Amino acid sequence: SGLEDTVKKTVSENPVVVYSKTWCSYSSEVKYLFKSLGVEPRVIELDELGSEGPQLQKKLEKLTGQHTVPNVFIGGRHIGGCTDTVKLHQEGELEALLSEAGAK
Amino acid sequence: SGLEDTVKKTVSENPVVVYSKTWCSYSSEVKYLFKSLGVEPRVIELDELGSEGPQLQKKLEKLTGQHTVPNVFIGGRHIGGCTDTVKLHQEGELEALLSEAGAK
Ligand SMILES: N[C@@H](CCC(=O)N[C@@H](CS)C(=O)NCC(=O)O)C(=O)O
Ligand SMILES: N[C@@H](CCC(=O)N[C@@H](CS)C(=O)NCC(=O)O)C(=O)O
Ligand code: FES
Repeated sequence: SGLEDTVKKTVSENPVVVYSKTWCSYSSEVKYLFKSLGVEPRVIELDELGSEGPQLQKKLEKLTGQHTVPNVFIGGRHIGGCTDTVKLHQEGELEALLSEAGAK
Repeated sequence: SGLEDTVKKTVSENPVVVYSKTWCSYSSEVKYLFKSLGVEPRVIELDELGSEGPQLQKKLEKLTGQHTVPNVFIGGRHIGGCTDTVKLHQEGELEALLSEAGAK
């Protein structure tokens, strides 16, 4: 479908993508983590897209099995949410993923 | 007003009160912190009250200056959100407040 192609295109064309909600602190935390690593993620605020927001969120759930925000992709690969990304960082694996994806 | 009295009554009758939203991870984190300290907070899920939820949230903003969730009270006193509560815990001050309020 059109929406599925949009997501696939977004995550393949941008090294780091975060599907977020503007008022969600977990979304803010993961956006802040990337910024602190000198990386500017492509951020899509699902609550600023009108009726397309919930549709996009449903599509993300179909593609990734995850219905929650934040929903993070690096180098076209689905990473997970905030806790997943923070854990990768704590284990020293995030920076390698970012370099591999050409984000750093 | 009726709603203002409800809030004042709730926070004076329960040692620990958390105004929360079921799907918010910051709300979950602060609820979990209290449970890990052996404290059962009085939890009010604002997203489970129908139209009263937003009204209550507005009232909390009027009474505390805070429009966000979670909104935490201990011993009738407004504490703040998740980060405020976690900070008090990290500084070793939370347990004293809980004991003083008769929560532990
Ligand atoms: N562990 C996940 C938690 C994600 C989560 O529960 N997100 C919440 C907002 S903080 C959400 O999308 N809730 C909507 C729902 O549960 O339907 C992460 O770190 O991203
Ligand atoms: N630092 C605050 C952040 C609170 C916060 O931003 N809460 C969000 C949900 S996680 C909220 O209520 N957002 C609604 C809004 O910003 O209008 C805390 O730790 O509680
Ligand atoms: S909505 Fe509260 S942390 Fe996401």
